[in-house]
Order: sequence, then C-alpha cells, then structure tokens
Amino acid sequence: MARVLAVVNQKGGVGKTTTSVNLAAGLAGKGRRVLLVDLDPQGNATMGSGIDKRNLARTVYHALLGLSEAASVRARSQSGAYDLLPANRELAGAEIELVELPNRESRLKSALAPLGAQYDYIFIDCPPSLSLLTLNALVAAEEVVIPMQCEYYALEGLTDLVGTIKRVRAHLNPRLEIAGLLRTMYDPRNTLAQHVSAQLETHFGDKVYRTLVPRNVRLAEAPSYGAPAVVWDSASKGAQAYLALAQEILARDAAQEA
Amino acid sequence: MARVLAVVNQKGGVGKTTTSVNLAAGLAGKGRRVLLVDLDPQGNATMGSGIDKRNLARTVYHALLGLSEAASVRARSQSGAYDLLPANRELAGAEIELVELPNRESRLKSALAPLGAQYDYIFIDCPPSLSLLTLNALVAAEEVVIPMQCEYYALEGLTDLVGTIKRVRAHLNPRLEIAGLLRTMYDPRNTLAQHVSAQLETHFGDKVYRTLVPRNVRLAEAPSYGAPAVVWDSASKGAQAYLALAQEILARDAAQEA
Ligand SMILES: Nc1ncnc2c1ncn2[C@@H]1O[C@H](COP(=O)(O)OP(=O)(O)OP(=O)(O)O)[C@@H](O)[C@H]1O
Ligand SMILES: Nc1ncnc2c1ncn2[C@@H]1O[C@H](COP(=O)(O)OP(=O)(O)OP(=O)(O)O)[C@@H](O)[C@H]1O
Ligand SMILES: [Mg+2]
Ligand SMILES: [Mg+2]
Repeated sequence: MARVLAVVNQKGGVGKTTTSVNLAAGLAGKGRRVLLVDLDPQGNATMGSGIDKRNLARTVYHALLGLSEAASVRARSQSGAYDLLPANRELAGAEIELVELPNRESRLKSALAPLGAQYDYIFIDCPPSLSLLTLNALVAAEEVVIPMQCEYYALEGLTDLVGTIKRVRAHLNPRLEIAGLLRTMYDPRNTLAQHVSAQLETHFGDKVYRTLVPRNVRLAEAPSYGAPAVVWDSASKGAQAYLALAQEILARDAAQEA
Repeated sequence: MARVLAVVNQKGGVGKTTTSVNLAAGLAGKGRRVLLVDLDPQGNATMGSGIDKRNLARTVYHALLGLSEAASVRARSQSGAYDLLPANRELAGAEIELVELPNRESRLKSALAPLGAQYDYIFIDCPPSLSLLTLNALVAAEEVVIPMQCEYYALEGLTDLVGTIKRVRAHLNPRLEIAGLLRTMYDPRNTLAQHVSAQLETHFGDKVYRTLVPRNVRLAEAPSYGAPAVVWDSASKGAQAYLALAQEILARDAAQEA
C-alpha cells in the first residue's frame, strides 16, 4: 500500500510545491511508483509538472466532489515519470462547496482509496492555509512533511500547524505523524537562519531532516520549463539536495520497516 | 475619508505582510493617520507590529462576525505610530462561518465604515488565497497593491488574481482599481527576475511601482523584534526602499487629486 505524505505549511512561499514536485520526480527516478496530488487552486504543482492547468476538463476538484473517479482525472508528468492529479482555480470553489457536504474532511481520502495499491508513494501539495482542503490532505495522509524557511514568521507559524496536526490526530486520523521538517532556501551565512535552524533542532530533534535545501536559482527556473529541477538540471545544488532528501526518506522508510 | 488599500496576492511568501507593516509605519512617519487591518489567520502583521496575537480577547474576527465594533478591537502598534485591527488563528473559522451569513462579502466594509473619517490610509494585509477573507478586503478597498516576487509561479498566478479583481469590480465593488504592482525581494543579478520584471512592465506599464524592494535580510529580522524595519533599522536597504515607496504613493495620490 502507498505511503501517503501531505506536504503542509500554512506559511506561504516556504517551498511546498518545489519540495512536492522534486521529491515526486526524485523517488520516481529511483524506481518507485509515485502519484502527486495538487491540492492548491494555484495549480503550481500542475504547471511545474509540465501540464497546462488551463486546458483541463477534469481535475482533483471533480474527484473531491465525487463527480469523477480519481483515476479518470489522472495525468502523467511531462518529465519525471510520475502521475499527477492536477488542479486549477476551479478548486477554490471547493472550499465553500465542501462545507455543506457529508464527510467533508475525508473526501480526498475516499477518492484516493482505489488508487492506493498502484503506488509506493503519494504526495499531496497543499495550499498555504489550514482550510478544508488542507484538512482533507491531513485526513488522507499518514505522514506530514513540513517545508520550513528559517525565518521568523515561518517559525512562529509552527505552533498553529502542530496544533492542527494534533487535533486532526485526536478527532479525524489517529495514524497521522510528522515525518519530518525540511529546511528550505537555507543560507548558512545568515545568522537569522542559523538561529531558527537551531531552534528547530532543539524542539523537533530527529524529526528535522539532515538534508538542507540551499537557496538555488535553478529550483526557481525549472518551473518555467515545466520540469522538476532534478530532471531539468540534476547537477545543480538544489536538485542534488532534493535527490539526497529522496535517499534520506527511503533510508528512513527502510529502517522503519526493518 | 480614508483611502483603503488591500495588499493582495494569493501566491504565498511574496512580501504582503512585510509591505503592509512597513508602508503603514512609513506613512505614519510622514504624519499620516494609518490603520493596518490584519486579515490573515497567521497573524503575522499583528506579531510584526509588536502585538502578541496569543493574548487577544477580541480581534478582527469579532468585527467581521458583528460580535464587536471595530473600534473596540483596535490596538496601537508597539512602534511605528499606527493603529491595528489584530488577527490570530481564530480568524480561520470565519472562512466557514461567513459562508452562511447575509452580505458575507461586505462584512469588513461595514465594520470599517465607522472608522473611515479617523484615518488617511487603511491597509488590509490579506492571506495567501482568493477566499472569502480576501473577497472581503477587495469589497472594502478602493485600491489593490500587489506585491510580486519576480519568479515564475508568482507571475503565473497574476492571471487568476487580475481575473478575480475584474469579477469583484463587475459584481461587488465598481470602484476597485489596481493601485500598483510592487517588485519585492528583487535581485538584479538574477536573469529570471530581470525577465519577469520586463514582462510586468510590458503588461502593466505605469501600474508597476518605480520603487524596487531588494532582498535584504534586515526586513526578515525586524519581525522578531516586533517592529517594522523602517523603524527598527531605517538606514537598511530594505527600509529605505519602503520609505521610497511611501513617498511614491504620496506623490501619486497628490497627482490624482490635483
Ligand atoms: N531552495 C530554493 N531556492 C531558490 N528558490 C526557491 C527554492 N525553493 C523554492 N524556490 C522558489 O521560491 C518560490 C516559493 O516556492 P514554492 O512556490 O515552492 O513555495 P510554496 O510553499 O509552495 O508557496 P505557496 O505557499 O504559494 O504554495 C517559488 O518561486 C520557487 O520557485
Ligand atoms: N525584501 C525582502 N528581503 C528579504 N526577506 C524578505 C523580504 N520581504 C519579505 N521577506 C521575508 O520573506 C518571508 C515572506 O515575506 P512575507 O511574510 O511578508 O510574505 P507574505 O506574502 O505576507 O507571506 P504569506 O503568503 O505567508 O502571507 C518573510 O520571512 C519575510 O520576513
Ligand atoms: Mg505551493
Ligand atoms: Mg503575510
């Protein structure tokens, strides 16, 4: 059965999409079967995977509302060898439409259930909020990956995020665990980043991934070519970091199963 | 009457809060009467203004739902000489609670109406989404300031943002105009940034502010001291850029009124 990981942080611009797309391609490159779910109405993971979000008849929106099977909205990434449930701004309507539906928090979990056996990993790229869409991801997932910019507002927001994860575990999904916190756009010369990084290690210990993703412009350029950086420029520092992260995740999984 | 400006971009981490807090303090420093409304459940503008979001009995949440007058939830910034309607994570509940209320898009406009005569400028710091909270800001405001990181995903998101502004103007608020697009965290050596910046100038012409805000770590450090950078380190490059922007906005306003 697939390991389902939600990539979550309500703080905006911390690298959720960049992490989702590059981890999906990185693990697919190591022979794993991977599905990436774009759960953000911005549709960035969709565009970053080379799929034009403007020309889609069916998206994850239709799977969430029960209008389509997840398998029928599924697409293949242009490069990177992973599958994708795409999104576009139509998904913004789901925030309001889900409010009145039964089981509004577990719609994604039900939609993904028939696909579980076909994948080794399912990643869910979440929008920058703790709304019904993100709740759906936290109910569907067993693990949470938290990309973290080492800056004050991102650190400050962790309390709310961890509180939400605890509440979801208590009321909706007892299996939910934090898989790890990933330091992104990390500049080792920056004393603020060093300070925040040290606080993360103090509060979260082993939950902090050893892999540090540096600030690297190739990670920001790759989306304009519709490709993950680990495919488009695999020798770049940013791509190398995400390949190392994929390896770290595989090693942790192997250790857990042993 | 106050000019009401919504600081909006559904793309996360582009500098909405940094712009709101530093413009509020920058204009207050030039003798204007300024109110900053934190409309983001993250409460970053509240913390960035030196107010502890965890110890608030009443916030903008209560004003939106009609439980309190806006004047009764108002606080004073620790430094920077502006007033604030604070926010914390309780506001996240409003996204769902507003759905079933009458006039759900104009609740903020009604809440701010009694305060208009007391201020020259009212800024609304929006969350990274095009949800009911942001709609409330777009209905309450006459102008929109769009902070923009010069990167692919932020550029890509402008189409949806401009589309939303047009729909709000057509159905909910005929006065709504784009005041300007602000290039933030700008690194002139970065060809991606140069390319995106050129596209902004082509598509938006004079609507692009002449002021460019450079990437400057002092802007990221100031919030940990609960102060706007224009107060905490006014000589820094980041603070100087925001003071220049305040000047540019005043000059544009004077030209319009002439
Ligand atoms: N390590 C990095 N180095 C340089 N640029 C990066 C890095 N990671 C991400 N970026 C760029 O920074 C911006 C923010 O990253 P991204 O969009 O992945 O964050 P996000 O958390 O998904 O944002 P949102 O909250 O809007 O969903 C993007 O323009 C991206 O290309
Ligand atoms: N010009 C700049 N130079 C360096 N750092 C900056 C600059 N502007 C903002 N920052 C930092 O970048 C991060 C993102 O900025 P900010 O939080 O203001 O963006 P935002 O659009 O309000 O984010 P969100 O979408 O989460 O509301 C913050 O940690 C902030 O301190
Ligand atoms: Mg994203
Ligand atoms: Mg903000």
